[in-house]
Amino acid sequence: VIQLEGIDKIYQTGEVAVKAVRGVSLTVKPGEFAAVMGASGSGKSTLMNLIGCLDRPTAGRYLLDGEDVGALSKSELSRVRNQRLGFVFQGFNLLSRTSALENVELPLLYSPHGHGRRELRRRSLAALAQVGLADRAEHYPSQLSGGQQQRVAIARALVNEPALLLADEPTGNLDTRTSLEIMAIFQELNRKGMTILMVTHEPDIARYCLREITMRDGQVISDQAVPDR
Amino acid sequence: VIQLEGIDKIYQTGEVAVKAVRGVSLTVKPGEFAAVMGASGSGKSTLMNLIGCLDRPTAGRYLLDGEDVGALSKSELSRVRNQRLGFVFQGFNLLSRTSALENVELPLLYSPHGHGRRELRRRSLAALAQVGLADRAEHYPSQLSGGQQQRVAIARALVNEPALLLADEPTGNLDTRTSLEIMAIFQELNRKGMTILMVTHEPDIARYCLREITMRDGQVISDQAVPDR
Ligand SMILES: Nc1ncnc2c1ncn2[C@@H]1O[C@H](COP(=O)(O)OP(=O)(O)OP(=O)(O)O)[C@@H](O)[C@H]1O
Ligand SMILES: Nc1ncnc2c1ncn2[C@@H]1O[C@H](COP(=O)(O)OP(=O)(O)OP(=O)(O)O)[C@@H](O)[C@H]1O
Ligand SMILES: [Mg+2]
Ligand SMILES: [Mg+2]
Repeated sequence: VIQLEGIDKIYQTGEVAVKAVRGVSLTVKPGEFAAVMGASGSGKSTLMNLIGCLDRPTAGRYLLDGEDVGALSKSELSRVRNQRLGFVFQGFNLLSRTSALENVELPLLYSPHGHGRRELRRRSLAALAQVGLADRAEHYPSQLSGGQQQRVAIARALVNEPALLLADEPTGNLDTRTSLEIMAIFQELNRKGMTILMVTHEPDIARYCLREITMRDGQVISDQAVPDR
Repeated sequence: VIQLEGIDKIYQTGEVAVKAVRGVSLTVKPGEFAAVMGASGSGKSTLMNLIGCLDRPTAGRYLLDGEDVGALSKSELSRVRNQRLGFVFQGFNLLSRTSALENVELPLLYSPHGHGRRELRRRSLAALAQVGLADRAEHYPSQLSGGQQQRVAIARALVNEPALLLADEPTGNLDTRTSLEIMAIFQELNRKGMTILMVTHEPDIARYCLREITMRDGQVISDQAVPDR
């Protein structure tokens, strides 16, 4: 469960302070499926980075499963990210010098496990197949289309079967049909218990979620349940 | 005017040949406003790169304003790109070590002109203001949101007032309202004579165009006028 209390994030660029996130208090319970929406620059990615323990707030408190994230050391944060979180970045952030398959396998290599390399490779290939890219396993990111890179990033976020998936515009580069295939995967994972928080700017995609959180100028201005579909 | 005749683009990755574009013949007249749509991996970006003289076809002929592009030298191609084309990349491709303003100014610095540095700076600031980012002029790309980076890429493509704008998913990271602001800018430029070819996966955005070209597996499978709005 995610509990944000009075979270601020202020960036200092030279003389100017940019208040990217201002006084956000938010609770997300296990098994929820929420969309985060709002204008470009309203603070969505910054909020996701704070929730994903990739950045520290300037003020406020963040409890993840009851643990005060602000009190964790760098290595403890890294362990939390690897074991409990899956993150799809807005810019994908794939490693350019390793293949699609190796990119997907990376979280598995970093997590404690009793499996051999062949089992990890099998799981990575299964994750790639799930997003329709089994035949692109050996391609490098520069040899993939924009939407293919995005799907590799999605496969990488899911391969560790995280309890919490944070996805920043996961369908931004996908055609309608491929987007719906991805949303069907997310819905199935949510049905089985995965908590999902995803940024999207498309209302048709947000309709797959059960809760809509809207941001403006760093604040949460609305937070409501989506009527039953 | 763009004239593609039997264009192929084949990528060789190891033993496998990927036919990214297959036998595409296409004519785009001056002043047209066309959308390029199709599934992820269907060849849209590859086609745009070929039209934008950023890549050479494996087979076929490409006439740009009557000139055979395949016969041009590297420096002539570079001149064509700088003077006649504006390109918005799917991945933005901003220079990470220069500010938003300097990124937008770059095409002006490379083109022949009689203006002083102050005039170039004024034009770059005007281009940034047009996409709503005058107050982000000094930020570096890493200090901008995804949608802000996308808008800087759009401003950069427009600052040289090109005859032809090639935009690959220019609203992919923008909320609905900001997307419509960008489409209004494009419509106005098209009304004044700019030829625009843009890749989009969103039908609501494609509706602003007057022609819809659809790709599948490297081929153009449909090409029709959009009914009058
Ligand atoms: N350098 C490369 N080497 C090998 N294959 C490549 C290379 N670049 C692209 N491809 C392949 O060519 C095909 C077309 O890619 P392209 O980027 O044109 O697709 P796209 O229609 O723009 O897709 P998207 O909507 O996902 O951006 C894809 O299947 C991709 O894997
Ligand atoms: N490192 C930084 N330094 C200064 N300002 C920053 C930095 N990173 C982000 N910002 C600013 O913080 C604000 C919020 O950025 P954020 O990336 O969270 O927006 P967003 O809602 O994700 O936008 P988009 O929909 O365009 O992706 C933006 O106005 C941006 O310019
Ligand atoms: Mg963002
Ligand atoms: Mg593409």
